[in-house]
Amino acid sequence: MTNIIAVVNQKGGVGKTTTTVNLATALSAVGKKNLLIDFDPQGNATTGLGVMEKETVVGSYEVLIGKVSAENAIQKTAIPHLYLMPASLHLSGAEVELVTMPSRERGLLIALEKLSASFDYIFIDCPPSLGLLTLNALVAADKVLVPLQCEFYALEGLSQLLYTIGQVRKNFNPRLDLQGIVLTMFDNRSSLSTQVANDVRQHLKEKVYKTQIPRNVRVAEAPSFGKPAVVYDLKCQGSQAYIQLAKEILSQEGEL
Amino acid sequence: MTNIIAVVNQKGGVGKTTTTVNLATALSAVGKKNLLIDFDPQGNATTGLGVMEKETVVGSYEVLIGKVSAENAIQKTAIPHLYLMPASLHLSGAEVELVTMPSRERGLLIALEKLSASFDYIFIDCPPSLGLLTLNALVAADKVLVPLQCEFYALEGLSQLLYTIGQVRKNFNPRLDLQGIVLTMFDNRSSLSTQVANDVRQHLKEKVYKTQIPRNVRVAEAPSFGKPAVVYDLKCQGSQAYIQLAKEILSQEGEL
Ligand SMILES: Nc1ncnc2c1ncn2[C@@H]1O[C@H](COP(=O)(O)OP(=O)(O)OP(=O)(O)O)[C@@H](O)[C@H]1O
Ligand SMILES: Nc1ncnc2c1ncn2[C@@H]1O[C@H](COP(=O)(O)OP(=O)(O)OP(=O)(O)O)[C@@H](O)[C@H]1O
Ligand SMILES: [Mg+2]
Ligand SMILES: [Mg+2]
Repeated sequence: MTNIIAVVNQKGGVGKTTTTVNLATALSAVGKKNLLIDFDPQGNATTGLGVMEKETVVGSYEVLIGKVSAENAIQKTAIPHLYLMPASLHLSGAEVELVTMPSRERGLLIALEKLSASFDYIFIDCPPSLGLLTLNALVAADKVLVPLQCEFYALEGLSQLLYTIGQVRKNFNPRLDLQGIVLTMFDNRSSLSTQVANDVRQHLKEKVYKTQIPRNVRVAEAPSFGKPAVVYDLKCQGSQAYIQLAKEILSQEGEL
Repeated sequence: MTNIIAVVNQKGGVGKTTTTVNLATALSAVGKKNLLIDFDPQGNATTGLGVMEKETVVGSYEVLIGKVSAENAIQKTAIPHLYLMPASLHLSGAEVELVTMPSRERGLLIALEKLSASFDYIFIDCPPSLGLLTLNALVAADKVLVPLQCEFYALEGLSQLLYTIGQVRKNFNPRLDLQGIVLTMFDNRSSLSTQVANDVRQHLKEKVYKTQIPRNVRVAEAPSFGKPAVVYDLKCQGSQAYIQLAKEILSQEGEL
């Protein structure tokens, strides 16, 4: 049974891509076969996994509009058991194009239903918006993982996001559930971080993972080498936190 | 002559809202009469200026679809000479609604042309995407201000952004010009920050402001008090950098 997890937050820069790339890599390291779908026109997850040449690539755009099967848009990465459906150049025009297409929110779902290859986890890295790309991800997914930066503005958008997840469950995808909230870029020297973290834990209780990801410059350096942090510097605090998060998710699924 | 400046970067979390709020406030402090238009459905600039009640508000959405004149959607803020056109709740649905409207990219331009009140500066805080909201801002604006976080992923999107600005100038708004690039969240302890800053200055030379904004936790704390950093803590490094940036922009316009 494949777990399809959409990584979503309309607030920008909260660690969606970093969480998707490092979590998928950590789960592959323990032998799970995973697919990462880059659904963000910026293509950061594609670069973060070392795939530099985005011009020639057939990827998530072509799959979304039904031009190419999912099978033919998936490539291996440098990491064993981790596959990638990259973001291709035309993804930036997809949102406008999709509006006038019939069943515009189901393109990804239809493509993934036809995918015969079996994966343990499929992660979808979403752009910072609640538009048609993110909607496609939410309709195709079983679970939503929400990275939440420990800062004030990031907190503001959380209720809107949880409301949107509820709407999608009601109108499009009855099986959609919140997998959990991951606190990111936690800075233990800042009272703001502690305040936001406490606030979120108080309101959302067990929906918030125990593991929180510290702010750690090695995590931000890794993409410039085309590697996930857990490959670039496994021993650093950020990587260790992502390994810990992977364990927490596996035990949540009853697999540990 | 009003300067209309769109603050744009499709990469999320790079400091668009923080730059818009603090720059507009710093320019108001020296007597310029300014308007801040919150064009981001998250409404962070609206909250950052202390306007908490977003449910009841008439704002940029109603102006964009022509339901309300710009005049009637502008309110005073706690800061003298600074006015706000807030983000209202329905803005999150605007991108999908706009697609099928005639002259969908000119809604804001048309509304601002009818605005009789005169402002020295109009700042438009944009969402983290290059969709129809940002397009409306680019068509209405004279200049584009690009906040750029000193990190690898933020660098990746710059060429796509500069290309988009060129396309808008060619197809929609011949007067659109790059006002400048502001380096944000610069951390002088991190070699990554220094590397990215040097890279950008080397390629874009005088288009990059001399002033760079340091990472400074007081800047991130200010919005939780509904105040710009320059009001919350004028003496902190972040605020001083925004004051410096305001001076640099005034001298660029020949006003200092
Ligand atoms: N734990 C961390 N410590 C330090 N830096 C981090 C951490 N996590 C992410 N970053 C950095 O913060 C920036 C934002 O992270 P990232 O790009 O993953 O967020 P995002 O939510 O995917 O952004 P977008 O909304 O643009 O898609 C990046 O430059 C990234 O390298
Ligand atoms: N100089 C700074 N020092 C420390 N924190 C900062 C600084 N500038 C911005 N921040 C914080 O970083 C986060 C991102 O900034 P901000 O929300 O202004 O970016 P944005 O580009 O507007 O994001 P979005 O793409 O979601 O609109 C916020 O929590 C903000 O408070
Ligand atoms: Mg991302
Ligand atoms: Mg913003």
